[in-house]
Amino acid sequence: NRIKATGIACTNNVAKITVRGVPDRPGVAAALFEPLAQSGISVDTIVQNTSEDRTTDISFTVSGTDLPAALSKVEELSTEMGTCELSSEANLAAVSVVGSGMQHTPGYASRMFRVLADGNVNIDMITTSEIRISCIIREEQAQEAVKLLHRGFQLDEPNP
Amino acid sequence: NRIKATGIACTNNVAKITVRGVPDRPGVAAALFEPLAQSGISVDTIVQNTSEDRTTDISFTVSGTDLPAALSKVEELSTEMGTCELSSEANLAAVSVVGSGMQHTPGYASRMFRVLADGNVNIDMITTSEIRISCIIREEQAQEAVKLLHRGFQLDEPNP
Ligand SMILES: C[C@@H](O)[C@H](N)C(=O)O
Ligand SMILES: C[C@@H](O)[C@H](N)C(=O)O
Repeated sequence: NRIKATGIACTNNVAKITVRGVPDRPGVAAALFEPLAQSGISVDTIVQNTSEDRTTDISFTVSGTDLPAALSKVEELSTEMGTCELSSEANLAAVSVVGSGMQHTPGYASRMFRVLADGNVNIDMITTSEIRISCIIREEQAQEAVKLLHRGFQLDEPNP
Repeated sequence: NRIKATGIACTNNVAKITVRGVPDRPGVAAALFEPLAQSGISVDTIVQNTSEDRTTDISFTVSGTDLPAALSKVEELSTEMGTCELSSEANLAAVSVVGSGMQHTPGYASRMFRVLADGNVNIDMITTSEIRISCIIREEQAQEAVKLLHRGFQLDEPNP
């Protein structure tokens, strides 16, 4: 059993904003994120899946504290973004399995998903990189998720 | 002008598979990725945005060479995955701006998106982490995108 990761990370007080139905053409992502950057809002994670019918959704996370400012910034933009809907949700958490070389070793991501599934933790968004598999989940389930992931990946839990 | 990144990475011969309309409940992501892992297919990036009407889409990338095997594996699963559609696309590339501490420094992502937009490079999918902003684009635009990104982030291009 060679599946191995080096740690579990968790960020609480996460909020997400989803801009739905943006036109899938060059310039749209820039038009959304330039004003946010200019107003100094720290965007954690950006997720965009592939388009259908020439539109797609772009989500991003910010700290819960920054949600009102980020929302009001994005609301100003919705004319440039075409006919899109805005939705948001707070009280989320980002849990990640951190390791190295995971991208080319089948099994890390599926193990994370299985551990969360068995704990009845729903996965709201997924992003991955070579060294990190990140899932957005409900904040109220984060503590339990972290415990289950430590166990599932055979990692010692840090001392409380 | 403090925007700074340490490198541009690019992977060619990328293919994506999108499973659309999967039920958004625990166990679905595990059900999709466990069989892929068991058949030894190396999944690069996984992208899932937030659901609408209790369903969402899950995309993942594999090398172009692994696309047929991955597709046939996912087709077998579509009964477990509920009523969902499968789509795929080859001849893609993953371009990334690599750095450190980018997640909390506004401006890196928006600069990457602006550089691509100005080069008329459409962004198909986006995932980010603390150290990497990754965009899936058409492979035929990758070489140009890498050049533009080196310029946009004031990085020396490696010798040809
Ligand atoms: C949707 C958005 O990413 C668009 N495709 C762009 O390139 O900006
Ligand atoms: C869609 C999929 O991610 C589902 N929410 C799960 O937890 O498995």
